[in-house]
Amino acid sequence: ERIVVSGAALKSKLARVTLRNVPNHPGIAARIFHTIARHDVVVDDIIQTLGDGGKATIAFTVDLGELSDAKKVVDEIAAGIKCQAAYEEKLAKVSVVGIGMQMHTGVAEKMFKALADAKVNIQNITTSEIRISCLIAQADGHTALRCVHDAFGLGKK
Amino acid sequence: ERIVVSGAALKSKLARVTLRNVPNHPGIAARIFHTIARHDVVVDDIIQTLGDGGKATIAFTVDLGELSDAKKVVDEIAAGIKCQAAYEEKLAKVSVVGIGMQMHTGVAEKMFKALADAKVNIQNITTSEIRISCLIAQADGHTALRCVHDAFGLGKK
Ligand SMILES: C[C@@H](O)[C@H](N)C(=O)O
Ligand SMILES: C[C@@H](O)[C@H](N)C(=O)O
Repeated sequence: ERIVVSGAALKSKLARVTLRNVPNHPGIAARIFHTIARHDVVVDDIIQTLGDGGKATIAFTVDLGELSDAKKVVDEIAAGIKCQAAYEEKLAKVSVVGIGMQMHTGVAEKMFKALADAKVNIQNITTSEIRISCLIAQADGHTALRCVHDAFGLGKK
Repeated sequence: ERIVVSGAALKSKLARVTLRNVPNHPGIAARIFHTIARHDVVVDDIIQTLGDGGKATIAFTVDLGELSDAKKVVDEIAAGIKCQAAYEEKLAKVSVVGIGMQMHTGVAEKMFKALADAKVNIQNITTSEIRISCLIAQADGHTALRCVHDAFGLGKK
């Protein structure tokens, strides 16, 4: 039950690809990411939610430098599976890293509150047991890292 | 650049809460998860994507046993922030764990392909550098774990 937030990190110069109205049946995610991998585009995080219309939204991040390659591949994929593709640049990912974080919803709310108090808008969220990552505007990156450091008493570096 | 998939895991008896058309401005995520934490509901993973209408979709998982408590809290939150809430039971999370997985989109596509070949539908995806998790129907849990074990040569246990 003990949770320790051991650090915070910022990854800048990210771009996001969002596929919307993705058909929600087996094989689609495999096809999308197989094609992307075949074109040597390196994917950072992948997030998928389901819409109420039975379709899926799949978002993933890439380094900004890979976006133009990713666009070529993804536009073709989107046409093939008949879904929409949208692209966003100038993003950053701020993360809180710890141990046993899922035992405590308190860590997520504390991180979200720190960002909210700094008026940093959270665009995407992805979590694991040891990490909570929020995708935000790149311009908010350093503010976000500082606020999260302060909120968790992580000290200056 | 070396990636090692070191294991696979299955977590069953999960339920999912999906909030749709969530207002996308600072403070909303903090409010949602603060309220949830205050009611002692333990949240497993959190996923957020953005819709094309400028609203957000936030999905999170809880142990099945917490769903009825979560529903009371979330219905009230949804009414307060004017968004929709949907609930899903009988879910499971299959994960692949490794080191340096983000260096290789190949791990994600291999996992998704293993699930696709077994006709297991992927409902949600969340990743970190060391973990890829897919939320699936609980009935598919054991099949999914076996297929992922086989795909990555993880051996019997
Ligand atoms: C949307 C996509 O993830 C689909 N459900 C699949 O299993 O491949
Ligand atoms: C939707 C929610 O994440 C909102 N963008 C916030 O920052 O709180």
